[in-house]
Amino acid sequence: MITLGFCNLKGGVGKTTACQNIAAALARTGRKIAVIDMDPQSNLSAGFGVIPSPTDPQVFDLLSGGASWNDIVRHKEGVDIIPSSLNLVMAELNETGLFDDDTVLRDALKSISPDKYDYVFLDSPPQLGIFTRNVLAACDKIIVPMDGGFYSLFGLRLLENSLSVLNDRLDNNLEILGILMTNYNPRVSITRQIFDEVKKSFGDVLFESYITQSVGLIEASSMGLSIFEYSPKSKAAQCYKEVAEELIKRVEGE
Amino acid sequence: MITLGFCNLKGGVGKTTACQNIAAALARTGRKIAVIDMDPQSNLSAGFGVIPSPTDPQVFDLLSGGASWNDIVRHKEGVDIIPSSLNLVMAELNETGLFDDDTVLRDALKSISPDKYDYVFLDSPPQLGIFTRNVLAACDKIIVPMDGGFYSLFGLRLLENSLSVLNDRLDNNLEILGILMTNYNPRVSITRQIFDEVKKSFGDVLFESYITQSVGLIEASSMGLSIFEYSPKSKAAQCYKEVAEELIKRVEGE
Ligand SMILES: Nc1ncnc2c1ncn2[C@@H]1O[C@H](COP(=O)(O)OP(=O)(O)OP(=O)(O)O)[C@@H](O)[C@H]1O
Ligand SMILES: Nc1ncnc2c1ncn2[C@@H]1O[C@H](COP(=O)(O)OP(=O)(O)OP(=O)(O)O)[C@@H](O)[C@H]1O
Ligand SMILES: [Mg+2]
Ligand SMILES: [Mg+2]
Repeated sequence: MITLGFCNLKGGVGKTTACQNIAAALARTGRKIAVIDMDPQSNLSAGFGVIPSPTDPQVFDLLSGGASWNDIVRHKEGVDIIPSSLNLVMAELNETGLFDDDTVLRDALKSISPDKYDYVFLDSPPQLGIFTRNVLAACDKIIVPMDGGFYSLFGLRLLENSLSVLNDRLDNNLEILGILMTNYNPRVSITRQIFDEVKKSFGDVLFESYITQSVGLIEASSMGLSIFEYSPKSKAAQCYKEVAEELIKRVEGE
Repeated sequence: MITLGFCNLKGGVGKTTACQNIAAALARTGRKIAVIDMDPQSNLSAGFGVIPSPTDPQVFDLLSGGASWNDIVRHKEGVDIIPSSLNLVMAELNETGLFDDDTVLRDALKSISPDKYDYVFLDSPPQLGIFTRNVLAACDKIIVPMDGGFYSLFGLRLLENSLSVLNDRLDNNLEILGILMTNYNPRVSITRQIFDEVKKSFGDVLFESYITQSVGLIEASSMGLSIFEYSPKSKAAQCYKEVAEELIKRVEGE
């Protein structure tokens, strides 16, 4: 079982979209995959059509030990989902710090039997708050989604610097397994420059496949579906299928 | 002097881009405008070409009282800028909570003479962390940038719910002055649906003008310039000029 974090401190670069669609692609190969929504804004959960009611258990009950994995988990498109819930943002407002420990997720994951899943994906929020730090402490390697914007380059460099600080502190050697361009238009000069910049500094981990701009990805998420369920013949589905295959090679070998 | 927060809990919806370019537009009308970068990732500062060295004072020195407004402020395109700095993210990693009070920004702003500026803009990070809460406590009204994505609708609704909780707590009546579509393509059906959804619930505050997708906005920020400096004749510059005029009418009356 390998645990991969989907991390970029910059907002809106496609972390959630990549997490959902690579997970769905892996499920279609028969691999056992779970995703954990670590963003109190619960976009990943909504993207899979999972919207817990206020009384349903969700990810923070897992972290607090108030509910077990099996109480919480949902199933969609062959993917196991530990959802988050918008109610948590309200909770966040009403008590500063639902928990203030960076390793609650890591501890919660220890109780999962290692052959239960082949892959566990963690969707991280932007910024370097408690939820992101929990993801970084809990995963084996990270995937960094990037869009073609100038600011997302900052997010990547910041993440890289944060990793070395955290690795010292947690006596860890967390590294970047892959960088994925999630909304890339090679015909646009500035995004090509950003791509080249990433290739120069991180060429060995940049995924060959990239995702081009595709309205289908927005539409799919609004229907609570992955691109494979919504529009399996689309270019975006093909791109995400290729990214999943590249990921499998990196994790499992050729 | 009116203080406006640029807020949306969702990442990457154009908060920073809108804050920079509306500020630059206002400066070009001769109005006195300051922007404060409340995001430790300091995108707004970089967008204006301001990158403080590790020893330069920046926004957190203002908040801690370690430096005065005049020690910190920079000047670009007629806009006064209180910059942030990437070093703060590293600081954030090394001591949990640079400060843990939601009203430090509000207090710091009290020492500004009310006729020093006509407008003060606060650029907020995504999520509902300490920096965002400080922005919400410090501003008179908020502007909510939105992209055409399904998840940014969540961010808007979440913000709306958070506002009512915070208003009770801080005995405040913070409200939404405007919602701006920052990257809107009316020809794309899903984004038009999202636009209609916003219009239905928030029609009275939705700006008439919207910004269409424009590579120039990314290019300008990568050069440390507003769109007016980088490409004054572009459609994007025209759109932001119209938004600024609409804002002026709402704040100052017809
Ligand atoms: N290739 C693409 N083409 C078009 N839209 C896309 C593409 N990839 C992602 N999007 C859209 O871009 C927006 C941002 O993506 P997403 O929410 O996955 O980013 P994120 O990094 O998870 O954001 P946050 O930092 O807020 O968690 C969403 O509305 C999503 O549907
Ligand atoms: N109209 C537009 N056309 C094309 N790109 C745009 C447009 N508006 C903004 N962008 C780009 O979209 C990306 C996200 O915008 P921006 O960083 O301003 O959002 P944000 O809400 O401040 O993000 P964060 O939540 O991370 O602070 C940036 O790369 C920006 O240059
Ligand atoms: Mg996300
Ligand atoms: Mg921003």
